[in-house]
Amino acid sequence: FEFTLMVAGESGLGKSTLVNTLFLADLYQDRVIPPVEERLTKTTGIQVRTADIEEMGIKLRLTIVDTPGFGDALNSEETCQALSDYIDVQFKKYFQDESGLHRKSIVDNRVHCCLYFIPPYGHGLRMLDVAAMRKLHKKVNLVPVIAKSDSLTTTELSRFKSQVLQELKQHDIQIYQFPECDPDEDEAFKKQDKELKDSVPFAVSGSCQILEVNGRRFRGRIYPWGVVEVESPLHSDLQKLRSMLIETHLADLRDQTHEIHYEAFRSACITR
Amino acid sequence: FEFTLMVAGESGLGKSTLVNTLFLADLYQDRVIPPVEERLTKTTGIQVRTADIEEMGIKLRLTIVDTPGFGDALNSEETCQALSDYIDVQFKKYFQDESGLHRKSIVDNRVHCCLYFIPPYGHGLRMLDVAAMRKLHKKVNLVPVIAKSDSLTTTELSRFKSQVLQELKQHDIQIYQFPECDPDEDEAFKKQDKELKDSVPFAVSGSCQILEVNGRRFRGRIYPWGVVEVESPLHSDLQKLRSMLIETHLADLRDQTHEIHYEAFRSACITR
Ligand SMILES: Nc1nc2c(ncn2[C@@H]2O[C@H](COP(=O)(O)OP(=O)(O)O)[C@@H](O)[C@H]2O)c(=O)[nH]1
Ligand SMILES: Nc1nc2c(ncn2[C@@H]2O[C@H](COP(=O)(O)OP(=O)(O)O)[C@@H](O)[C@H]2O)c(=O)[nH]1
Repeated sequence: FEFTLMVAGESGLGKSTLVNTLFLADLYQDRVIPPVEERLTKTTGIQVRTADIEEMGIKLRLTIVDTPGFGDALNSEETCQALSDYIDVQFKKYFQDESGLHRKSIVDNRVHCCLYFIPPYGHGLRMLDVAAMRKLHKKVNLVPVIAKSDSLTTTELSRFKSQVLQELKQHDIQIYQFPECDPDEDEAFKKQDKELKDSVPFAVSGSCQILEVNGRRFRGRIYPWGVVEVESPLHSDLQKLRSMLIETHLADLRDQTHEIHYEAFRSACITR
Repeated sequence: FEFTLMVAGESGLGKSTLVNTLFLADLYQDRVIPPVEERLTKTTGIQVRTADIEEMGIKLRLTIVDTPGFGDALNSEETCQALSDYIDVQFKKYFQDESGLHRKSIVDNRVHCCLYFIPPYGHGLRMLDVAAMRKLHKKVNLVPVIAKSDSLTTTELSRFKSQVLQELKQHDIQIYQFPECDPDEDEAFKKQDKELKDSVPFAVSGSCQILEVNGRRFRGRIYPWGVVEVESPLHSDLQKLRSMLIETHLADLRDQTHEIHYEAFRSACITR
């Protein structure tokens, strides 16, 4: 199973921490944060890392596409363009492989999902977020997430989620749509599916730190006023996002990439 | 006593909340957050609000200069320019009044202090922060603060503070320097003064919500995992900032504005 996940959004929003928390791995061991001037010049670089992981009983060849320096506002447009170009390059490769001799052994490196990190400022989307998402929404399954959601109180978070949903609609940003639940599914599954849909956009908190309290081990963030358990549904939507990406919607994300986004690219190529 | 405080930094970093928390007043009652496109067009506007307040036994005619829409990265340069122009306009007015007939009744509307809000992302300053601060540091007493510091753990915060101090130095950004403590001061005062200097840049959390726990009332933020008491020195440097601005360093901020920043402007005018 190949699965390519793109993470987009400003530097410092906890993207690498979230990826590590999602896949319970340290995919960024060799990472170096360059000093601020370097960040400015190296920012249109795209970093691609691949790892074989096993999660929830599923073996995955996971590829993460990251942009180390998005959001030095002076060049967020270029970084966005670089992400969009990367998606197209993968489509093109697949298109060429598909029309070639070795069709049976095609490697699917197309981007199956893009997590766009929205900063938890509280007023809604910024123009830079709107511009970035509009560049990507027709090429990849776009899943907006609220970054570092532990900086929002419960009331601020619910208000922010409705604000974001309203603005996404207002700006015609097409986010990944969960397929309809099969009417034959059991009630428990339907309920879980509805809860998933109601939590969009997912508000995520991540942590590379494993804490131990009363013999129980969990990933969390220790503050002077309390401890955030990032995997607890009461504290963050991390579990929902993880189970959606790896368990319940992995197949659909790959299908929609092939049947909708890739197909749009392919028709554009053919008609040219 | 006239005191003009400028607050600069991206929209959503909690600037108005902090101002209200600092001065225990609601200076933003009439505020409306415009939708994102309006924010884009109206962002170079500067908002000035004045209120007579009494804090810590001191009566102040407080003026707050705010930029409602800084940081829609597409125009942070213009907003910065607008702030810099505002400072110059006040200097010019003072210069004209000073050389006029009614010198005794001059109103001092010069900007005495500028709080620059650094987002708590964790990697350090962004180019946009460096550019903004370099535009302002020679015209006003610049006091950088770490915004929404409750999204950083204790370890992350101390690392971030040293990172920021190092980068401020590296980019030659002149922040407001606390004057040397008088050697005749008592030990308690010297200790408090040292603690103040060691906490720079101040990490602030603000709140408009007054909570009541066990009969004790305090301003705070309620999270599912705990309650941040913004006025507690264990949770935030708010108290340090407040006492510095209003109690211990008010006079020095006004003096340095007059003797250093205004003087530089005045000499530049005269020599032209
Ligand atoms: N408040 C908060 N901080 C986080 C979270 N995840 C990561 N961080 C911190 O944010 C900083 C930047 O995280 P990083 O993952 O490197 O961000 P990236 O640049 O987007 O990849 C680090 O200090 C992290 O410890 C989170 O969920 N909440
Ligand atoms: N985590 C956190 N959120 C805050 C803090 N202060 C304000 N907020 C929230 O951040 C959002 C924006 O605050 P606001 O004061 O309007 O920001 P401004 O646009 O910079 O003036 C609101 O939802 C506030 O409740 C803080 O210290 N910490």
